[in-house]
Amino acid sequence: PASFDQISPSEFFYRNRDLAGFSNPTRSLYTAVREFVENALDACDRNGILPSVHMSIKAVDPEKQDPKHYVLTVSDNGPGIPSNHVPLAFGTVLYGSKFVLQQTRGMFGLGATMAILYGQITTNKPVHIRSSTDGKVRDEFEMLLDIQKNKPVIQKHTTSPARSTGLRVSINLEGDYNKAGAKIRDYVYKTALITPYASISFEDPKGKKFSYTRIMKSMPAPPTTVMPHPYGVDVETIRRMTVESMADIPKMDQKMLARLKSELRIKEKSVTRKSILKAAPRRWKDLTRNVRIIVALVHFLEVEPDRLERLRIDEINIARNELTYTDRVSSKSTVVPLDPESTYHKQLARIVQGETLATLLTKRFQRIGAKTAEKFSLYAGFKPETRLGSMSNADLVKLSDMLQKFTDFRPPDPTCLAPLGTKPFENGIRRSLNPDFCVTVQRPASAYSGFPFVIELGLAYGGDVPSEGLKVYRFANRIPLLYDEGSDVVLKVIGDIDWPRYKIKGDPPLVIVSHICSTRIPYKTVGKENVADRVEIEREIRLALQYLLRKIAVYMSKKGKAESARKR
Amino acid sequence: PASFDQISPSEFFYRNRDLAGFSNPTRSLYTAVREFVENALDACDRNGILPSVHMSIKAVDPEKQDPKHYVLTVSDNGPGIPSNHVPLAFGTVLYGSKFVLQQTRGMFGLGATMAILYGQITTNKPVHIRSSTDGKVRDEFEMLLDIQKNKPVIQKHTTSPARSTGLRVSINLEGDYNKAGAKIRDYVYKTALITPYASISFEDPKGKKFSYTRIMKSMPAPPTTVMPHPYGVDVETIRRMTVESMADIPKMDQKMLARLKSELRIKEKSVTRKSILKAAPRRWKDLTRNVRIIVALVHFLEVEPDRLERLRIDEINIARNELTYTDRVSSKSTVVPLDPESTYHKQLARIVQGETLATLLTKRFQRIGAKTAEKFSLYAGFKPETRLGSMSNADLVKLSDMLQKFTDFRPPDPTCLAPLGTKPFENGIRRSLNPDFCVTVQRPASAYSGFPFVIELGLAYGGDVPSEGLKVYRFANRIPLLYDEGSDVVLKVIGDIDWPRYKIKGDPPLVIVSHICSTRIPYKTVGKENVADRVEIEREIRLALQYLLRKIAVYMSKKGKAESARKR
Ligand SMILES: Nc1ncnc2c1ncn2[C@@H]1O[C@H](COP(=O)(O)OP(=O)(O)OP(=O)(O)O)[C@@H](O)[C@H]1O
Ligand SMILES: Nc1ncnc2c1ncn2[C@@H]1O[C@H](COP(=O)(O)OP(=O)(O)OP(=O)(O)O)[C@@H](O)[C@H]1O
Ligand SMILES: [Mg+2]
Ligand SMILES: [Mg+2]
Repeated sequence: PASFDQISPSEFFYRNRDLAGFSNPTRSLYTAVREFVENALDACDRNGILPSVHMSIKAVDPEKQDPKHYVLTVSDNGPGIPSNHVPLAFGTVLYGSKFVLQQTRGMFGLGATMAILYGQITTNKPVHIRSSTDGKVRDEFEMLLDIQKNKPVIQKHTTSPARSTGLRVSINLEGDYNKAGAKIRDYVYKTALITPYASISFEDPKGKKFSYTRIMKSMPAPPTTVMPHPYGVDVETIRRMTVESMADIPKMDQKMLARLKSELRIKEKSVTRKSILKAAPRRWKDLTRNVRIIVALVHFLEVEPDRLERLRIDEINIARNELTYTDRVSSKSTVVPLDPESTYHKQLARIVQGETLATLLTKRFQRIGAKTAEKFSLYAGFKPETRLGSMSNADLVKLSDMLQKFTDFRPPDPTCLAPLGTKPFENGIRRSLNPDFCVTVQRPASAYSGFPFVIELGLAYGGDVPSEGLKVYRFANRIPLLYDEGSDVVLKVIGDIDWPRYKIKGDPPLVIVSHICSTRIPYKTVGKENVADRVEIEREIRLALQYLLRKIAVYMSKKGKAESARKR
Repeated sequence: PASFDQISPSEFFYRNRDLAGFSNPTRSLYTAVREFVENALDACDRNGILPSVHMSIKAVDPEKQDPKHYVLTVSDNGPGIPSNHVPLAFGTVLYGSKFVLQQTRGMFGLGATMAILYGQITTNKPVHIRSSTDGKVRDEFEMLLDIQKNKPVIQKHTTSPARSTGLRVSINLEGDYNKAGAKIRDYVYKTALITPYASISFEDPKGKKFSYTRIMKSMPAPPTTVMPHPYGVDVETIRRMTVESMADIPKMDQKMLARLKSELRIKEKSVTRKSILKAAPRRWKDLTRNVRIIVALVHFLEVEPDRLERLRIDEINIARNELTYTDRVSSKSTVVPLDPESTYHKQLARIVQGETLATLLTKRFQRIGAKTAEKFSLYAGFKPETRLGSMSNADLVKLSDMLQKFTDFRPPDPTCLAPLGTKPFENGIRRSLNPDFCVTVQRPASAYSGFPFVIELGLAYGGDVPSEGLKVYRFANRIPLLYDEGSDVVLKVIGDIDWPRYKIKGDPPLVIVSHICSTRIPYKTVGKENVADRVEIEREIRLALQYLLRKIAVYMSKKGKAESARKR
């Protein structure tokens, strides 16, 4: 009979590390570089710090042939990581701070840990991490990974004085700089292009330094975190929102008693059931939600408020009008009837049945106002005041479907996106390529499946651009994508171009630079190398490209006229 | 400051379900079909059962427009799943029986769970599973997934009589049969082509039946599980083998006492320290390893064997020649010296220091005999009798590197592979395509990174093959690959062909069928749609293709001569 096993996510990605970009020493060295550099830039971006990132690759034994062991070190001037989070951030797969709806480079919670994992399985050496969050004290960790258990194994943890905030991570890994070098230098060069406000330097195994100083002294506005958009929703999301919207039974502790006293204006020293139920009706309008719930519980359970502390409410069944509670001290369970006519019945209903549909729409989604919430409820066939907790499964599914179909929702909020902006984008391209002709465009924001995105596209021609035919520089959320262009949406769109129509033939000195920004890039692989051809994204890239090509057609025809004039 | 989170693997694949092939209702319906069908075929293959797989897709409300809710049901005559494993097999991601080194369709432990997850988040309905492992009793489960916790939530579990073994799984999911139908029918057709010993039937939403009866009445030999090959090894693997090779302290229980008595030929009723140490020397050669360890412990600890039952050995420190043990009853810890001159010292050394390098090589790897083990040890600079537990970190890394570099290991054992075989492969192609000309080839087995693989390639021309130009049917481990052919290794090789050289021009009625079999297919994505261009795999496909093309060149030139003869 078959023998079953469960493996941890780190074990899964250890066995299938090709999926994450760690297929061989050449590719792995590249992927490790990018994972650490992208983390550094994300951290600086998030905290509005102009990034200074330094990266070095040194051979452990320069005499040997590739592939061989290298030490890869990346350090930044970012906010660092608090010492209690360092081991998990780097020692656990699927642990991170980027699981929120925001435009960031990272999104999976595994990049750095995978690089460390690869280093460990090829060299058996621990990772060295230095982190300072206050610029005064620096924590230094030496750790290994327990790959089977997905947790860090701290070998050393010391502290020492620091002079600035930031993080420095250093791993030993088997790499092939001979083969990966060109791609790594290209990655650094392109990162500088798309991040003109960052200073990046790289020291290669021979000690040669490549340095890109920032050409922008101000940070672009950092991306914001957004609420989900209705078009991105499924039944699981609705179900979770419903669960979250149900109030917990308030904890009946000293703090709560004090609040009862003050809100109900109870003068007596001790708070009794009698005094609560006497004061509640006239103070009702000003009571907070939790106090109202306590009043209702005291009323129905017929207990003194201090006894509530030892009770645990097990179930409030609105359908059967029953409440079940257990005395933690005596372990005895009691069922009390709930009179649906009682003034306090509504409080308990609120606990179980969660917020109304109208509240859900306006509070848990982006850009839905009260009017739209009402209009949608009508369209979907629900009353706006329907309690989520009282909706059946079929209702939740219908709600989820209707959210996708209703066409009057405002489009996703694009202010959460952080494109470079046409001027910085153009400056970055000009610095890197020094072309004769350069034009950039930023499309209006759009959305796919409820995720906002914006396309920036640039075109560079002539000047120092080599005449080797069209090259495509792809970027997503300020990350250069250097592999697998064959299955990327940008190449798909470019493949459809009719070049002669734009007066471009032969092997022109031409570079197209694409930058997709989104709260969620639809990567095809965990290794983040190519972007899926979502219909909306394809369309926006096409429109941007057509605009740029019309611009270069004008330039080429003027250029052509000027040349024929010169010849005459 | 950043707010950190850990997510479960099911949460990860819920958020990133595009990676697993669940990007939209069209693709998801297709992926759900294939995940269940591939599971059914794997289960039958493994148990030598001629597979009969039935699949149906029914619209919940046929009047509605696509995309809409469907019920997908797949049932098989396989071995079923034991009822204690059903909830985890289908309700937990990264849980399965295919984490071993064997040629199977499945490999990730998540396919079925992802299909169920997708069904749940689009319809909120539980999955229905029926399983019988004995053909007499059938377990029926209704379950939902707790996606955040990665565990099943059983809503119902009943048993009823069964008439045969097998599994039946049924989910509700949002799909688009209008768009996915052609791909799904193609998938079934191609599965029949590559699995000629399986009977497969499919009933579509309109009630139309597609049925493929097996054309082979005998099973191909089932694939075997193999030990790893040295070329596939890294330091983590070596480290784990080292840990496994260290003996546990044998459990000192009644069973052990009985074994002591019988192996040491102790005649007395009770087994005493005195009688053990008296009998041990003359029976030494025939004692099993665990008995020898007990003898050594009894000697050093100077305790009666029945007292060993209450002792817990905490540490055996060979370097300091000390053993620490705790009496579980009195909780008292004692340190005893270990005389390194003692005859029994070696037994305790074996516990801590693991097996020898020679034993590791011959016992834990495939195809390494004693001679090769010795030759390798010499090459690597280790004594064959070196204890693994005594090797330093640097030694383990060196061992791992040397295992990759040593060229005298026998190539990976290909008997663990289960290609179709040229005759069944050709019959499958002929039945499906009915060509005028058909030729197949099976390359000798090869290996990449220590994983054995074998290429089967076939070519079909003319007859009922449509004249629409070259089509490529890709298969891996008997799975049809229908998406993303642009980044697949097979298309890369085909892209290099110089067609006129083989007398083929225009849009020929030509199909190339490729089948890669391996203990580990290097898929580029979790959705198993394309295969990475590993150098060794690319080479074997190229050689196979060149062989077939030479064959068709001969056919085309004969055909050309016959046609010119007819014209004259
Ligand atoms: N240089 C850094 N400075 C500050 N925080 C960092 C740095 N590097 C990593 N982190 C923190 O460690 C977490 C884990 O990093 P990791 O690269 O493994 O995952 P991620 O960046 O969240 O996602 P991805 O797998 O897509 O890269 C990050 O979410 C971030 O909070
Ligand atoms: N029809 C079936 N008959 C018998 N066992 C099955 C069947 N379907 C699934 N299983 C068992 O359930 C396990 C989990 O299946 P699942 O598809 O999630 O993962 P997998 O097949 O191991 O890997 P993959 O994700 O690559 O498909 C399998 O490993 C297998 O043991
Ligand atoms: Mg990261
Ligand atoms: Mg499977």
